[in-house]
Amino acid sequence: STQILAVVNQKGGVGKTTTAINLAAALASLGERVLLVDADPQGNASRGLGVAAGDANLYHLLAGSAEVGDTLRKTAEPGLDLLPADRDLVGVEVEFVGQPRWQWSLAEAIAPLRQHYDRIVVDCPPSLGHLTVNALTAATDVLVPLQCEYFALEGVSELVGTIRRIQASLNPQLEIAGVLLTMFDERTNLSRDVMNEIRRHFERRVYRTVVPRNVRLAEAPSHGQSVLRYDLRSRGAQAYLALAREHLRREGEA
Amino acid sequence: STQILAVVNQKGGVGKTTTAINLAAALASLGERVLLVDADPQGNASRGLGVAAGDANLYHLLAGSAEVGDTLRKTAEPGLDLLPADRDLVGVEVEFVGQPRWQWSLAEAIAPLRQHYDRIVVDCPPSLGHLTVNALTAATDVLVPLQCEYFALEGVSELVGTIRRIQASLNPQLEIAGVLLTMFDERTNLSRDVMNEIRRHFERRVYRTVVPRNVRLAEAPSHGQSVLRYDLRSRGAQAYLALAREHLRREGEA
Ligand SMILES: Nc1ncnc2c1ncn2[C@@H]1O[C@H](COP(=O)(O)OP(=O)(O)OP(=O)(O)O)[C@@H](O)[C@H]1O
Ligand SMILES: Nc1ncnc2c1ncn2[C@@H]1O[C@H](COP(=O)(O)OP(=O)(O)OP(=O)(O)O)[C@@H](O)[C@H]1O
Ligand SMILES: [Mg+2]
Ligand SMILES: [Mg+2]
Repeated sequence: STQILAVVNQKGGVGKTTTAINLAAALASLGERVLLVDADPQGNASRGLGVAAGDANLYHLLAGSAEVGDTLRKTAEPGLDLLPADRDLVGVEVEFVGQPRWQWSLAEAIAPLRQHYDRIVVDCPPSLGHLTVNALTAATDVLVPLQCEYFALEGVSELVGTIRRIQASLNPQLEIAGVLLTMFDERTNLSRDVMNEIRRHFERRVYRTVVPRNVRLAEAPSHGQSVLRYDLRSRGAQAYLALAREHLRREGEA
Repeated sequence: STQILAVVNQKGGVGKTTTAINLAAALASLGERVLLVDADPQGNASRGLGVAAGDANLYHLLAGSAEVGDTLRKTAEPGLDLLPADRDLVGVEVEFVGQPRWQWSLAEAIAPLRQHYDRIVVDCPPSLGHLTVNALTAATDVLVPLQCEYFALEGVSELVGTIRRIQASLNPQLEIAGVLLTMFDERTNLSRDVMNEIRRHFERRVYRTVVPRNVRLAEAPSHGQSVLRYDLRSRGAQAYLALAREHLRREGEA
């Protein structure tokens, strides 16, 4: 059955969008049918795959003013579709307040899509607010990108606490698929110290694949392409391909 | 009269907190009396200066359950005080909804402090939500840290639009003090292309000082210190000192 993978970390700039785009693209390149859902009003995942703001998007789907078919977009990458976002989605944060079962809006909206995809990857904003809670309630699994620096490490226990609360009250099936070390700079002691701290805490849930700092990953979105299309031989592309293979292999062993 | 400088950018991880801490510390080292206000529920600025979560903080001040004197903290850096934050502050995002004049809460709470400080620097979350709007309404000036990469560039026009709306409806005196290029990696074409784009658009409002990538800036908060205390001779410390001098000089010329 369909895996729904929420990419979550309330710390800003740790590689959520870069991971959501490139893991989704890598899984698609390995033959999976993949849907990338952009759940961030800043719409970086959408813009990074060349989809402009302004058309029917996730906001309209959640608000009930568009059908799911109106919002889905093909991308230029075989096997990868996109459910985009733009600033309209900010409305959701206010409109959800006081609404019963608001946590289930996203799960209900994407339920009809599950039959069409092997994987649904959800890119989340840098917060633990309504949109992220929706993603965690809809998800089967969470992937946590983590930059090996102090502020990112600081935020981990709060993130784990939020996941636990959602497992307890809203979504008992939710699992942590893995913690992914991103933008890793092996030259610094800080990176290695934080990596060791993370591995001590999360043990086998830390992906063996580590994504290095590679400018190709930062350039690709400016061309509206995943790094696989932009520069398949780059260290960044090879890392996300390796991550996709590891992700599939771990599922097989679970 | 007191400058109130909001450090704002809705993109995550562009160096808002690193700039807020280290510009505040640099201004204090040059003899200014400085207050750093942490307006981010993630409390990175507070933790980065060694102040733990859990005590009376900005949330209690805004909620009216604490006096300003209960929340102010001295730091280990001469001339630098802190008004801290922690997760409690998330409550504000919900509690402000529907409250009249909610945009003025921060301005009113810090008004009595203006006589005690030359500069009040406000660290904001990666969003344009209630807390950031409060900071922009309270501020005399905005400083925009900008990482020279595609997603950060994408967010600029929206940020400028928000500043304009606040100038028009809430705070006509608000000025953009400057755009600061952060984490600059001169080796990549991407960085230089984005820098040129930003300079074309913002012209003289871009600080001449550019903050390079320097691991000391990432290490300092793990010791609860500004980079000036942690490693004054580092490129990171020298960059923020140069920024402080440029900031003061630009004021003198304004
Ligand atoms: N491994 C990497 N090497 C080089 N640059 C990277 C890498 N991963 C991400 N980046 C760049 O770093 C910046 C932050 O990454 P990204 O936007 O994916 O993080 P995020 O967690 O989604 O941020 P936000 O919290 O704002 O949503 C972007 O400019 C991105 O292109
Ligand atoms: N010039 C620099 N060189 C090296 N590391 C840096 C530099 N500036 C910031 N950092 C590190 O980069 C990460 C992101 O910076 P920071 O937390 O200040 O950004 P932010 O905009 O406040 O993020 P958020 O949106 O989550 O509040 C942090 O781990 C920080 O220590
Ligand atoms: Mg993102
Ligand atoms: Mg910050």
